[in-house]
Amino acid sequence: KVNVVSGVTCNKDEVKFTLLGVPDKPGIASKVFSELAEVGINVDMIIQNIHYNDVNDITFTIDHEDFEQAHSILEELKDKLNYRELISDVNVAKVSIVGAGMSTNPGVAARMFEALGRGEVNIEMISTSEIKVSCLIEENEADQAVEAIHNEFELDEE
Amino acid sequence: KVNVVSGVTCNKDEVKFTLLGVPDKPGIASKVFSELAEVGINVDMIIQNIHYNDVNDITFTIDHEDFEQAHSILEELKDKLNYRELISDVNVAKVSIVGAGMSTNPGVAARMFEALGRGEVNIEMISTSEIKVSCLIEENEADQAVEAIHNEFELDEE
Ligand SMILES: C[C@@H](O)[C@H](N)C(=O)O
Ligand SMILES: C[C@@H](O)[C@H](N)C(=O)O
Repeated sequence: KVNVVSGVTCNKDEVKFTLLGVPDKPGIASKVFSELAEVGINVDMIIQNIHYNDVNDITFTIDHEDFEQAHSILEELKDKLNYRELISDVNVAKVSIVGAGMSTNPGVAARMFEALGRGEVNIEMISTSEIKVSCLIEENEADQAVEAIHNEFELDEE
Repeated sequence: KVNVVSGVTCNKDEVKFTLLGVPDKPGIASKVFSELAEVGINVDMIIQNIHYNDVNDITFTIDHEDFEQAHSILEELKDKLNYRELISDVNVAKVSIVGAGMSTNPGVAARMFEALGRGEVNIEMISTSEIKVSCLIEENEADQAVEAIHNEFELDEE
């Protein structure tokens, strides 16, 4: 049978940063990511949700090998960007389901979230595209997350 | 020349909902999206960023034709989910750049954000994948956003 989800991926080598309380006005996001690009740091996920008052939070993930360099760049940007606080997290894993049929199939993301819920895995962050649903979770919950998702979508059957 | 960005897309027919202050514990995200899937509502973007205390905010976009039905479902879920407030926004547009080369090219997202910043377009939300960077902006800024991005990536040249 054709499975709407073709696979599960899990990346434990990512680390995440969140800039808390950046001014919510044009030109801020560009500053953050231009600085990282300038030194060749590859950014994987970028997540920004709803703003509160006139500030917002920007989260992004990079490979753990770029952690130190990214950290010092972001610290140096504090006054220029005028953000409230920098948070970093190395104990994070990105778990994703991938599939061609997802965008026209309501409920695929819901099933992934259900699998994680059944596995008692807390979903820290969510980001999606037409062919991928990604959740950031605690690294030490990654194995049980992958197993739960495999079971939900019967991905190990041949 | 090979352009790392192959195109810009703009969707003005989406509407967004944000559930503010949902409990940040396993099983919550699954409830939200299972209910929507049950009535066949297709969800496009799902965005969840960093939590505060023990709650988080979940944003998602759907086609405007599903607005009324989604709205009433979400309102009915208030007690069951125990969220603080439901926000809806019909004046939103999703602007995206698409490209195969983006994940290994630091700075592509930065250039999109720079283009928006130069166009004085405020980036309300951000969600990315390896082949797509999507920004939610005000619908009435969509045309200037698309134009700025076209100029940045020289997308109209043949
Ligand atoms: C917060 C940040 O995304 C800001 N709104 C910008 O447009 O750059
Ligand atoms: C907020 C929501 O994502 C919750 N953390 C869950 O796992 O369902």
